[in-house]
Amino acid sequence: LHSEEFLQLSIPDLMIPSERVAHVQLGNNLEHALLVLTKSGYTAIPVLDPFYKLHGLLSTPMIMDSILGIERIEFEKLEEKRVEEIMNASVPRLNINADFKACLELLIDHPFVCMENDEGVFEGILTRRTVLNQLEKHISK
Amino acid sequence: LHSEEFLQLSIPDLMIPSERVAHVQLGNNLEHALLVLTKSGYTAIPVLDPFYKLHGLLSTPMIMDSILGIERIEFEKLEEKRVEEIMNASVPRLNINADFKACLELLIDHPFVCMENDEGVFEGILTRRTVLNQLEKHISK
Ligand SMILES: Nc1ncnc2c1ncn2[C@@H]1O[C@@H]2COP(=O)(O)O[C@H]3[C@@H](O)[C@H](n4cnc5c(N)ncnc54)O[C@@H]3COP(=O)(O)O[C@H]2[C@H]1O
Ligand SMILES: Nc1ncnc2c1ncn2[C@@H]1O[C@@H]2COP(=O)(O)O[C@H]3[C@@H](O)[C@H](n4cnc5c(N)ncnc54)O[C@@H]3COP(=O)(O)O[C@H]2[C@H]1O
Repeated sequence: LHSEEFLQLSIPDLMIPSERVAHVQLGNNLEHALLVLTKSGYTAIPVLDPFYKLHGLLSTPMIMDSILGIERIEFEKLEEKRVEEIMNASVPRLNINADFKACLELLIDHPFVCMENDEGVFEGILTRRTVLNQLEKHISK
Repeated sequence: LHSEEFLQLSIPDLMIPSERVAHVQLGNNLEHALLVLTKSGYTAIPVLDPFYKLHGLLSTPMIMDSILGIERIEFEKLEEKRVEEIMNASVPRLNINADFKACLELLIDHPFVCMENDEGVFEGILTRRTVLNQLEKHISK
């Protein structure tokens, strides 16, 4: 693998564009959010506002954790809580013009990185799967 | 990156050993399994039997999907169903003596790979995080 070649990969070419990324809105209640997550099949998805700005990440364990009582899972709490209250606001994010190496570093500890443009509008995600797929192609050359 | 060097990495040195891997048993009911998953913070974990043999994978979306009714999430179904009925039996698995390249290929489409010994006993998991961490170290050399 010539790491220069691997590191020159272009993020906009490799990322999943925003229209194909499942997401929830800040103001959604948790019952709706759990339905979106379950139907998408993904374990974590971005939280956006109506202007397509990125605010955080929401995962199934976060939702379950927030309704876990001492004796049982308190499912009736789902309608009362909103996404904004339980999401993780520290979401791995980069500008779409960032270099691939910065992306690789974030993907060590995060399954995907959110890409934004200069105005802060959400453009898409780069996933570990995409990077590992490219790695395997470069190694086999 | 000298891919020969990267591909010579040793799986037993890099894997998370079985005693540190959260898991559920085949015979557990889904309410118990959902509690283990939520408390562990992981989105997917291995399913083992009492002899530490590997049988499948269980994730939070799988559990939620199985109790998703037409109108609402039917939480009361959790106690009635067992892990064995809803787990994914096709789990990415390799012998502990497999080469690193075989592991890399499985990690493209799976967040982690389960490692077994010659008797089929579960020994641990190798995760995407570990591989990406090694990749970053090799590239920075
Ligand atoms: N419908 C599907 N078809 C094929 N393979 C599937 C799949 N759903 C999951 N996988 C596989 O399982 C991995 C983990 O998915 P997970 O949902 O936990 O974790 C995902 C999910 O949280 C998020 N993600 C990926 N694609 C997404 C999308 N279109 N919309 C929203 N989130 C997405 O990025 C994480 C990492 O994705 P990555 O592709 O690296 O890794 C994925 C992929 O290899
Ligand atoms: N407690 C924690 N501390 C630090 N970072 C954490 C963490 N929990 C999750 N992460 C980070 O989030 C990634 C995705 O976790 P997830 O639970 O979806 O997906 C995990 C989980 O399904 C499984 N896994 C990892 N460690 C496990 C363990 N000790 N027991 C059971 N399953 C484990 O392997 C998947 C990939 O793990 P990987 O480490 O590559 O990737 C992890 C790691 O980078």
